[in-house]
Amino acid sequence: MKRFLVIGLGQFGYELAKALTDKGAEVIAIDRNMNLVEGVKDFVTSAVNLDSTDEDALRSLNLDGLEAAIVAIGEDWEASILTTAILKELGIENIIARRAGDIQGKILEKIGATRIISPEINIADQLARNLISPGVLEHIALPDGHTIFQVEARPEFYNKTLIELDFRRNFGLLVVGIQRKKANVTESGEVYMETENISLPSATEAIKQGDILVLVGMKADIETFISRE
Amino acid sequence: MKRFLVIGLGQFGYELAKALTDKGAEVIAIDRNMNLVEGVKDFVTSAVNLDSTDEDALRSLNLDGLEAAIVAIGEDWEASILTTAILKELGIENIIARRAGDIQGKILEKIGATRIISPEINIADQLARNLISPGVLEHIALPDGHTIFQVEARPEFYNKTLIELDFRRNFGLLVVGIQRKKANVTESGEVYMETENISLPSATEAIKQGDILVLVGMKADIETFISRE
Ligand SMILES: Nc1ncnc2c1ncn2[C@@H]1O[C@H](COP(=O)(O)OP(=O)(O)OP(=O)(O)O)[C@@H](O)[C@H]1O
Ligand SMILES: Nc1ncnc2c1ncn2[C@@H]1O[C@H](COP(=O)(O)OP(=O)(O)OP(=O)(O)O)[C@@H](O)[C@H]1O
Repeated sequence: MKRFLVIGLGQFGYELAKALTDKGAEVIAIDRNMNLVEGVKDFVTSAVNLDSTDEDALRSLNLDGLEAAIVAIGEDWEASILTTAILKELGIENIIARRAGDIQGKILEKIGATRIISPEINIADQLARNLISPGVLEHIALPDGHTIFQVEARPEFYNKTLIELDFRRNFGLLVVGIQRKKANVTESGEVYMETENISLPSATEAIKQGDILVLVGMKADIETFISRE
Repeated sequence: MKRFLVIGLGQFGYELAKALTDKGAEVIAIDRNMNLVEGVKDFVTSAVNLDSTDEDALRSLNLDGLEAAIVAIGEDWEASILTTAILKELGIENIIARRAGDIQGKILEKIGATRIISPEINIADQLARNLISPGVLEHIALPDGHTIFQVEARPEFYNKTLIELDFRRNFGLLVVGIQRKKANVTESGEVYMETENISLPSATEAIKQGDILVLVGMKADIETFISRE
């Protein structure tokens, strides 16, 4: 049973405490705002109202066997920097800190954060890709460049099988799924559309008009593929 | 050339305006805080200091051919709701609004937002998965369940080829990449590690100790695979 310390229960910290708890972890949740502590105490392992810049207060917690500490403080640069420094001092090895600015992010790394995250930067980047690429419906990349995305099938693909199209050789991409709309009829004769999810389609699967292809590859190959539309 | 309207230049709005501009789009950036408008005017198409809850002020902008409007206002519920309603009134079809709370998110949808986003919820969920799953280094899912993730190769895979392991039949997953550490020697005899990225590995590729596998599949199959460790 993994144990985590989450400091700061704004939207991000709250959602993180909730997600970790849902996945079966033990969560110690901290905030200096009593209302926010109240808001999580029904589901986290323990909820504590304290100021994380107070070293004695943090020392008073039982932090044995902690998998990681997450500093989810948002706007207060001083508080997130000081808190990170104290956690390092207490011997916590895995400290994930949220960055609120360029310089502050660099400081956090220097004083002990093993990983810096920015929900705003990540999602802004994903959203920008989504908005810009024609027909690319969702587009998500791992930090190493491997990317998964969905795109509407182009006319030149209709009625050709995956083995004929050979995405791997021609585009450096793999088709890992196809979403196909099927028309169904209810007993009363009403037609409704249903989405069929073909996971890991076989090589003999033929692409139809209206299909949404789920593709995987490296970022550069995907950019090339998209720009060829 | 796609045109976007970004209202609210906090961290998220700022990063979005920047990402869209980097990708070649025209961006009209709005904030009621002059300093933040100053902060983007060197790179966006046009930066305007106005209050987006002022209908006349928004009407004064040229919003023809707008691909989408993004309401990136964070904490001010009233402002983001009112702004969304005005944009709908002005005939903007594609309105993406950032949610700041459960109820407020529902209200935004009811009054015209075509899509709601929450950087905090998305990244909290991704981070929670990252923290909980042993050996799963990055784990990102499309909304439809298709997921890409990295995992350390298990001992039972060492020295077996992909065709022997048949991930597709045995786990419902595809191996789309392998990251392998290679030891190199400099001229002065110093050994350093380099990461080799094998994209779309062939069926005859054998897995080695220390390999990181990049896998794709549906969420449920991935959960099963991870839990079998
Ligand atoms: N020294 C501290 N000790 C404990 N909690 C703190 C401390 N400083 C800030 N916090 C808490 O951190 C939480 C998040 O910080 P803040 O509200 O500034 O960030 P935010 O960017 O608005 O967060 P979010 O985007 O997650 O809603 C707040 O609830 C605040 O009470
Ligand atoms: N009515 C309005 N008109 C124009 N800009 C507005 C209006 N209301 C709020 N804003 C701007 O929206 C921006 C983002 O809002 P806010 O700072 O409340 O959110 P935040 O959650 O802290 O943002 P982030 O997490 O992106 O830093 C602010 O710069 C603010 O000036």
